[in-house]
Amino acid sequence: MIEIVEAQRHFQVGDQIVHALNGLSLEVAAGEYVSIMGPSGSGKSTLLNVIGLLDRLSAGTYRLRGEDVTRLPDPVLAALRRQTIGFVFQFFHLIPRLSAAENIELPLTLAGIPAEERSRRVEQVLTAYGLTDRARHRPDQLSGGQRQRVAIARATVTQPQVLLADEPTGNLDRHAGREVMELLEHLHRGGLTLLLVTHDPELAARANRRIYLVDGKIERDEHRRRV
Amino acid sequence: MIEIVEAQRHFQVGDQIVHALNGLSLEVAAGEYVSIMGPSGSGKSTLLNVIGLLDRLSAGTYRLRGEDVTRLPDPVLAALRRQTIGFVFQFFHLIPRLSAAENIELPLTLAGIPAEERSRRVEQVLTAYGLTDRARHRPDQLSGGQRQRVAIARATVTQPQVLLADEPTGNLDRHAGREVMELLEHLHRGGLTLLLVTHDPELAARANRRIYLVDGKIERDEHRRRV
Ligand SMILES: Nc1ncnc2c1ncn2[C@@H]1O[C@H](COP(=O)(O)OP(=O)(O)OP(=O)(O)O)[C@@H](O)[C@H]1O
Ligand SMILES: Nc1ncnc2c1ncn2[C@@H]1O[C@H](COP(=O)(O)OP(=O)(O)OP(=O)(O)O)[C@@H](O)[C@H]1O
Ligand SMILES: [Mg+2]
Ligand SMILES: [Mg+2]
Repeated sequence: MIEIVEAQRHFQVGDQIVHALNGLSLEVAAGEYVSIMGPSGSGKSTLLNVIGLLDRLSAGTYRLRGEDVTRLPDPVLAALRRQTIGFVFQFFHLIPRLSAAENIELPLTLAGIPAEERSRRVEQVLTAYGLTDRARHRPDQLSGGQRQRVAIARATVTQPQVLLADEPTGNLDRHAGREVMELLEHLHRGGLTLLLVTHDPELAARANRRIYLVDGKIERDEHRRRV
Repeated sequence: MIEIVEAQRHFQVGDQIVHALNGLSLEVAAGEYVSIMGPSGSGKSTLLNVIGLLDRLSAGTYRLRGEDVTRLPDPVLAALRRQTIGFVFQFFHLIPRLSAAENIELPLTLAGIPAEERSRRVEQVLTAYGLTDRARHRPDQLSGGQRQRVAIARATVTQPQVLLADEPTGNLDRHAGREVMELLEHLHRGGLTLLLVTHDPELAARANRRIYLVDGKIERDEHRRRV
């Protein structure tokens, strides 16, 4: 599903070069459930952005479902991303002028889903994430955890093949965080490939496979043993 | 230091009224170390914003150091806030066009601190929070946890009397989170009044006093017993 070989991604700030990804190789099969941990600044968001076709590598290769996407033109990447990937951003990136429900509906509209089906799906995720009585609120009228849940609802409503979640419970209390994880794991059991960046070791432990990043490389890659 | 009596804060969205604070009373003495937990949407950020003079009550009273501040005019509140309070926002509110160092320096400039002293203090917090080689980066060139640390550095660099921190470790790995807590607790031992909103029960347990919010009210208020 996801195959990254010798990835490099550097950024330049003034005369300083930051090697955010520094020789990272990773294979993820369809349907896997992977958690990604590592120190602040170790490259987790950068890795997720590359996988999610939101950023390009400086060097190395990225194959998505067998197709080399490393140097595809932007419009092609955008179309591929919309069809395949759901992304929960570390800082949500909700559209300020749209309500929670409109934010969630937007990717469905862009995908050409008809109005009745859109409406059904939006209702369903609003209920699932406990947002029904916040549907009309704009992001600035929501609490931090409510915004986070809107971001997660938006990422899952298109029924993507791959879900990339960058710290999806960072602003949620223990109870809401667990509810979110159960919803995502339910989708995973239905076939979703799930990659989750988290700083919470208890959450990371729920995945079948745990990856640790340090300084833009994979330091450790643990698979849970089946008994 | 902080005295809130029968606080009400409601918001109106269309014809819906949200009671974010709903009869909340709280007293915090100078030098206390208090953690605040509660479900997503229970009113924690709203409470912190009211205490931090960033928001006003709809009803009830707020006394800060014995002075009734409930209905002070905006410019007076702003001056009082700058002199007394450091605020770490749940979503940082860094200034996009300024570098990390400039963001941290800004409150010192507004306070009329001379250039040499500003420069010394900025250097000191950059080092303390592990940001020295990110000083020139703008917020969009920083990782989530690096931005969070810039927000904390900015809130502490003015040496405030009260620090209000809204989930200050939500984007930090365990190690960086612990380092931040040690720095804040060091300031507390020096006399700082410290109020910390967190979803992490282990962090909340470090405080001398633990408050639990539910539906805009204080449900529980536990003081650690001295042995
Ligand atoms: N646009 C950019 N320009 C310059 N440097 C960048 C840029 N984006 C990220 N970086 C740097 O690249 C490194 C990796 O960033 P990244 O956001 O991937 O870290 P992270 O592992 O997600 O950290 P966190 O846990 O704090 O969110 C960081 O040191 C960061 O300063
Ligand atoms: N500007 C606003 N307009 C309307 N409703 C608001 C506004 N700000 C907050 N609210 C509502 O008030 C309630 C309390 O919000 P608050 O941000 O204080 O919650 P919180 O406890 O900080 O939650 P979280 O843990 O998710 O950050 C929420 O239900 C939220 O939807
Ligand atoms: Mg990140
Ligand atoms: Mg909040």
